[in-house]
Amino acid sequence: MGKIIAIANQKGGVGKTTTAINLAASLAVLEYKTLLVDADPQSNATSGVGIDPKNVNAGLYECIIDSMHPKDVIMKTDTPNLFLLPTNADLVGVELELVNLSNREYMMKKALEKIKDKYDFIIIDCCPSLGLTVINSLSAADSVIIPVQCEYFALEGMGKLLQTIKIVQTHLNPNLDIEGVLLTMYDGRLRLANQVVEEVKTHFQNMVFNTLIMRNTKLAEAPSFGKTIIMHDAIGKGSVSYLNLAREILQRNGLT
Amino acid sequence: MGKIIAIANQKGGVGKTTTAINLAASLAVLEYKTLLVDADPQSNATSGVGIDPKNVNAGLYECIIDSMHPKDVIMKTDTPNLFLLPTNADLVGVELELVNLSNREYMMKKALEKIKDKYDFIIIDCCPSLGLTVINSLSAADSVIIPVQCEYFALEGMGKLLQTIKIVQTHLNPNLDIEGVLLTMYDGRLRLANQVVEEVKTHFQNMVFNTLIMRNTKLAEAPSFGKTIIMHDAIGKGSVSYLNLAREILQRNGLT
Ligand SMILES: Nc1ncnc2c1ncn2[C@@H]1O[C@H](COP(=O)(O)OP(=O)(O)OP(=O)(O)O)[C@@H](O)[C@H]1O
Ligand SMILES: Nc1ncnc2c1ncn2[C@@H]1O[C@H](COP(=O)(O)OP(=O)(O)OP(=O)(O)O)[C@@H](O)[C@H]1O
Ligand SMILES: [Mg+2]
Ligand SMILES: [Mg+2]
Repeated sequence: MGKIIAIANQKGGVGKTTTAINLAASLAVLEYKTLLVDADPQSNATSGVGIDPKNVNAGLYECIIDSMHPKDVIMKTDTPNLFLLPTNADLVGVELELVNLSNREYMMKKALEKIKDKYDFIIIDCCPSLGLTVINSLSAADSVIIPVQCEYFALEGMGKLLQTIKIVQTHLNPNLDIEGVLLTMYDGRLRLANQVVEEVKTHFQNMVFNTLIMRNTKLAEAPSFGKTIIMHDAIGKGSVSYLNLAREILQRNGLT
Repeated sequence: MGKIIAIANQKGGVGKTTTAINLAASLAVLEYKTLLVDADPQSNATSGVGIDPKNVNAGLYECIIDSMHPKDVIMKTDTPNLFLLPTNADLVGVELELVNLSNREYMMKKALEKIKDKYDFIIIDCCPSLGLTVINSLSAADSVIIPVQCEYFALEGMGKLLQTIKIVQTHLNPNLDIEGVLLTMYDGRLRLANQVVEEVKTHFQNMVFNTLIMRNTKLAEAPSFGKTIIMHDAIGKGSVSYLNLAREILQRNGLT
């Protein structure tokens, strides 16, 4: 039975997509059948694994609004065991269309339930907001990973995000766990980065993953080739970090 | 008569808030009376100039939804000539409330018209989306600055943003100009950064500001002290870049 993990943080540019793509790729390399769901109209997760969003005729939008079966839109990637539920720019309109539906918070859950038992893991890349699309992702998820860039504004937004998660747990999805808080783009030479790490570890204790993702230019380069970090730089620090993260998650879930 | 400039890009973390705060501060230092409008529920522009969003009882939300007069919520900052129209977390709910109003795209324009002639410049910090709040900002603005981080995903999203600007120009605000495209977080040692600069300059020609904002840790540190870059590191590269940007904009508008 697949585990659905949402990658969410309303702060922009903290490494949600980079984490979604490369964690999914790492789980796939470790022989777990993994589906990457692109729930951001920017479709960065789609292009980041080498698929041009302009060639996506039907994606997540059609699964949510037109009840299309996800199996009819899911695509293979060049990584074995890694599949993609793509998105294109149509997703921008989904929030206005969901607003007046009765079960508007559960539309993504309904769509993903059709394929949940076909995968070991389903990773959802969220857009930088706390709107209906993200609420849908959190309602569909079993747990959420919160990437936090080691900078001031990213730290500041944590309170609001945890509040939203509590609201979802109370009213929409009582089973939603916090899989963990992931520190990203860490550069040990910067005082600010070390302050943020200190603060996050003090506040969130053992919710914080031991794995820390260093700032690493190969991670920023990989999507320009449409490749995951494993395909772009298999033995570099970026790949090692995300493989470590995958193993840590497997351990936390009693799978290794 | 104040000029309203929106700082917009749906890609997260590209330097919208950093540009809004420090361009506004630079214009203020050059003796132009400037209002910074925080149109992002994350309220980073508010905290970035030293005001705690939790102490904001009324802000942009009340001006848009309750027709409160902006002069009753505008606050002074520790920079002479720099004022703030703050926001708090209530702004998250504004999009759902605007959806069913008849002139939903013009609510911010109506609010800012009440104070437009009291300032030389009004700078709007937008959230990372293309939803109704951003459409409101673009409808109210005379021009828009597009910050582009020198990385792959930021480059990829430019097409979608320009499409949205065209739609706003055609249907909502024919006077909306593109003030310019601003390259941010540039690190000359990285091949990727140089490729992005090359690509942006080829596509957008003289729409691209000559001023390039380098990656500079003081810019990332300043908000943790609630200070603009001018107050935090007046003679450093960050301040010099943003003062140069202010001067370039003044020149483009025939003001120096
Ligand atoms: N560890 C890292 N080292 C260096 N660059 C990184 C790292 N992680 C992410 N990046 C780069 O930083 C930028 C922001 O990351 P990313 O796009 O994954 O964030 P995001 O949270 O998904 O953004 P958005 O809020 O727009 O969805 C991207 O250009 C990405 O390539
Ligand atoms: N030139 C720069 N050099 C170094 N760090 C920078 C620079 N500009 C911005 N930053 C830092 O990068 C991060 C992202 O910038 P910022 O928050 O301004 O982007 P944004 O586009 O407003 O993000 P969001 O999409 O969440 O609104 C912040 O932590 C900021 O301090
Ligand atoms: Mg993303
Ligand atoms: Mg911002």
